[in-house]
Amino acid sequence: VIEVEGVSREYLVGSERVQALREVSFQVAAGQFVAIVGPSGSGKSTLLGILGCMDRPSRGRYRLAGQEVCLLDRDRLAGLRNRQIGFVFQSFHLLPQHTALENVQLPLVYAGTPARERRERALDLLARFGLEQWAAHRPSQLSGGQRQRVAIARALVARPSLLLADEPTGNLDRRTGGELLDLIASLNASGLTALVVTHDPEIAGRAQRILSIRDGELREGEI
Amino acid sequence: VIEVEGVSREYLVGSERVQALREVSFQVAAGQFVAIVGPSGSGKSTLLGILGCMDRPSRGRYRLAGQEVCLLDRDRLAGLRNRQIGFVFQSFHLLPQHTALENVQLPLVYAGTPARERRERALDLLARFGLEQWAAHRPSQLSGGQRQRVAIARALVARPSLLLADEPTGNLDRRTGGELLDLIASLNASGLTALVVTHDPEIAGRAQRILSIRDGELREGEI
Ligand SMILES: Nc1ncnc2c1ncn2[C@@H]1O[C@H](COP(=O)(O)OP(=O)(O)OP(=O)(O)O)[C@@H](O)[C@H]1O
Ligand SMILES: Nc1ncnc2c1ncn2[C@@H]1O[C@H](COP(=O)(O)OP(=O)(O)OP(=O)(O)O)[C@@H](O)[C@H]1O
Ligand SMILES: [Mg+2]
Ligand SMILES: [Mg+2]
Repeated sequence: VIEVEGVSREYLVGSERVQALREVSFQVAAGQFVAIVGPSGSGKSTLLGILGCMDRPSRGRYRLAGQEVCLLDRDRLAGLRNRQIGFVFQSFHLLPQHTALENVQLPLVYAGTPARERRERALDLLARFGLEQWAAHRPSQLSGGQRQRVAIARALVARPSLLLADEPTGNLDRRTGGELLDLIASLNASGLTALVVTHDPEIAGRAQRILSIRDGELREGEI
Repeated sequence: VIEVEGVSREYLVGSERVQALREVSFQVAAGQFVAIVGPSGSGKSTLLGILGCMDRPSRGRYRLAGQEVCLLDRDRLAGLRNRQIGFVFQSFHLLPQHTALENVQLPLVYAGTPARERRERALDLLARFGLEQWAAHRPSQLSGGQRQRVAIARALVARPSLLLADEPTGNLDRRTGGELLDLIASLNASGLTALVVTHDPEIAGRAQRILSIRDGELREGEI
């Protein structure tokens, strides 16, 4: 369902070029649970950003379900992003002036879900993450790990077919992280395709497949 | 060197009270390496914020080297914060319009260190973290783990006597995290007092002492 061909991404900083990704090629079948590992600065977030259409490669192609989705017109791309792809950012990117409950509902607002249903689904998901008592808190009134879980709940509320998660347990204790991993694994068992960038060996151990990135280059398996 | 007596911290959210810390009391001797562990939302960042004078308790007292330092006048408190206490935030709080090199120099700017010396010391520390080639990058041009290391370098550049670090390896791969741990351990061996909030069992394992927080309550040892 994911086809990446010869993707490179170069950044310009002043007069310097940074090669963040070099000729990355791989495929992911629908329903796979893939862990993406590699040293800090190796290009993992850059790759995930391209897969989520937040960013464009400097070269190469990316297809999702056979289509170069990032080249769709604005409206179709927005629909895709909100309904089919759930994205968890490494730094969460929650809306600071909105409560946890409002933040989690956001994809359903875009999907046109009726107010009562989207509120119920958001509350239900917050409860699954042990966050129901913090539903009325804004991000500045939450702990780091609580913000992280709100970001994950937001990514899952529209029941996407693809989850792209960037280091989703970085701020979680082992037990809370383990519960999250169980949830991802069970959603994967019911058909969710999941690509999880992680430094956590427990997540890497549970994935069906590991991709390693080092210095912008991707290899199959652990390096 | 650290004395915490009956510290409580209550937040108000609308009409609700959140007891983030409840009657926390403990002492830390100079030169100790302490890990602070506990579930997400248990009160660790709140405690660290009080120890760094970013925040005030609702009740209780905190003394550093026998003095209630957070009650000092503004100038003395600023001096203390920049020279004696190195603080690493869970969400880094780097200045977005400044380069990594400028961010790391900031405590030395406040300390009045001459420009050439502070630049050298900052570059030296960035190099120790493997970040010298990113010195001219601004935070938005850095990976999550690179930002985290810049935040740690900034906390250490003024050679403080106390390090307060909030989950400093959350965005780092095991090897980079291990190198950071080695650095903290070696600074500790030369006299640095270090309190590190962490979810990382490797850091907890290397610390001389572990404090656990659960639901705002502190206990000695692992729970
Ligand atoms: N906007 C940017 N401009 C310039 N360079 C960038 C930019 N964003 C990232 N980089 C550089 O590209 C490289 C890859 O960054 P990326 O964020 O993908 O790393 P990562 O593997 O996610 O690292 P981490 O594990 O620390 O999060 C890094 O060396 C980083 O400094
Ligand atoms: N400004 C605030 N207003 C209201 N409640 C807050 C505020 N800041 C934190 N809290 C609440 O206080 C509790 C403790 O927060 P704290 O950030 O200290 O947790 P933590 O142990 O650092 O968690 P984590 O491991 O997730 O970072 C949390 O339940 C949080 O929701
Ligand atoms: Mg990253
Ligand atoms: Mg915290």
